[in-house]
Amino acid sequence: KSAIIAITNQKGGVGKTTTAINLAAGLARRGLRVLLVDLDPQSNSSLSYLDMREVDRSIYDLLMDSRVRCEQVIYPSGVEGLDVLPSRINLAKFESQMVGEFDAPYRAKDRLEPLRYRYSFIILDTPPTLGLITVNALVMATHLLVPIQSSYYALEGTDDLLETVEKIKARPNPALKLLGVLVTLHDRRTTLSRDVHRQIVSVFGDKVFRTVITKSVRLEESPAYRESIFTYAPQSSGAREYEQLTEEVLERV
Amino acid sequence: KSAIIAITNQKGGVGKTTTAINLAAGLARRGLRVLLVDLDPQSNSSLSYLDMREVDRSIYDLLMDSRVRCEQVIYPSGVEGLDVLPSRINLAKFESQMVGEFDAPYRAKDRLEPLRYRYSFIILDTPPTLGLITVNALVMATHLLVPIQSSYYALEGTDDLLETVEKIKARPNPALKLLGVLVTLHDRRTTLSRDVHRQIVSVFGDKVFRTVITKSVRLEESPAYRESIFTYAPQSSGAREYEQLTEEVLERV
Ligand SMILES: Nc1ncnc2c1ncn2[C@@H]1O[C@H](COP(=O)(O)OP(=O)(O)OP(=O)(O)O)[C@@H](O)[C@H]1O
Ligand SMILES: Nc1ncnc2c1ncn2[C@@H]1O[C@H](COP(=O)(O)OP(=O)(O)OP(=O)(O)O)[C@@H](O)[C@H]1O
Ligand SMILES: [Mg+2]
Ligand SMILES: [Mg+2]
Repeated sequence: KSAIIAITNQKGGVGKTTTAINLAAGLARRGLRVLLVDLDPQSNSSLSYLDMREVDRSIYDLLMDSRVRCEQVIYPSGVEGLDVLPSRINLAKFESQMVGEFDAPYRAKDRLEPLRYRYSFIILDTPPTLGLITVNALVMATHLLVPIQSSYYALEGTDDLLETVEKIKARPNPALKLLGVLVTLHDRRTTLSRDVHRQIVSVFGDKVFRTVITKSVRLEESPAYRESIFTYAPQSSGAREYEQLTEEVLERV
Repeated sequence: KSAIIAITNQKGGVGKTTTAINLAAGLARRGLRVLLVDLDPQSNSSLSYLDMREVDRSIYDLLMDSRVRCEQVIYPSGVEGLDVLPSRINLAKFESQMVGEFDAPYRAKDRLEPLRYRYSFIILDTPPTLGLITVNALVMATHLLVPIQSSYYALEGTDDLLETVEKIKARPNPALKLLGVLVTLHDRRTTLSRDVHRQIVSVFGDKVFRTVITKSVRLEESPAYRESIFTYAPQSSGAREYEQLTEEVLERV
């Protein structure tokens, strides 16, 4: 059965999608079968690999219509071994449509269960909120990876996230483990980045990945070419760092 | 009565808070009375001016408890002419608490109405979602300012935002105007930034502010010192650019 890694932090713009698309590709490059699931209605992960004009059904259909089968919502990414389960904006309706449904926190876990036997890793990209979509991701996941930007606001939101994780572990998903905390958008030249990095390590200790993702324009550009960093700019710092992260993730899972 | 500007974009990390805190200070520096309202449960705007240990009641109390008066939730920012109405994490409960309430979209507009006569400008910082909190901001606002980062994902989410704005204009707030689109986190050295900037201008035309906010580490640092960019780094590009934006906002309102 697959390891399911939810990439979560309700702070916006901290590199959740950038981490999801490149970690998924990093794992696929090792010959593993990987599925990237986009649980953000903004579809940034989907856009990073797919031409959305060719996407018909998506995650919302699978979650809301029990006749839809998994094969109908899975698309090839162009990277060998990596498939994508995209989202569309209709996913934004999920929370309001699920009011009153008893299985609301378990819907993704139930509907994606058949996929656990076809992939070694399932990577979940999540939106910048702690609403029902993110709860679904945390209930379904075996592991949680938290990207944190080394900026002033970085540590402020982590209490709520950890509180939410504890609630999830208490009942719907006792097996959920914190895989690690990843420092992203790091700029070695500034004292702010270094100070915040030190704070993150003092709060999370050895949960912090040794790998630090530094700011690199190549990471910003690669989605525009629908490529991972590994083929877009194989010699870049971004490629080296996400390769190293992939290594560490495999050690920890 | 005050002009109320909602700073909104459901894409995370595009500079909503950075724009809210510095535009509010820019307007206050001109001798205007300004209120900065933090409608994001992550409290990033609140943190940029206040020591949260000294914050007791906040926006959630005002919205949910009709006995709470406005004066009890307004705090001085340290910048002359600028007050802050902070949020706490309890604001995240707002949406679920309001299920079934007929005045749900109007709650902020109703509860903050008395403040319109005490300030020339009210600046609303919003979370990276299009949920009930952001709807409340758009129903209450007279103007909408949309920061857009010049990055690959930038234009993807703007359709949904504009659709939401049209729905708001149709019924709860026909007077809502798009004040403008602000290009943020711009890096003049990269083709990606220049390409996306050109796309933003071709989509939004003269709604795009002439002012472009470029990447500057001073803008990242100033909140850690609970100062606006104008006192933290008065000679920086960030201070010049937010000064120029303040000028353009005053021309357009
Ligand atoms: N290491 C990096 N170096 C440079 N740019 C980066 C890096 N990581 C992410 N970015 C850029 O920063 C922006 C935010 O990153 P991303 O979209 O991955 O964050 P997110 O957490 O998924 O955002 P959201 O909260 O909206 O889902 C994007 O424009 C992305 O290209
Ligand atoms: N022009 C800029 N130059 C450099 N850094 C910036 C600039 N504008 C914003 N930042 C930094 O980028 C990060 C995201 O900005 P900010 O928090 O203002 O975005 P936001 O849209 O409010 O995010 P969220 O969606 O989480 O509310 C912050 O660390 C901020 O300090
Ligand atoms: Mg994302
Ligand atoms: Mg913000």
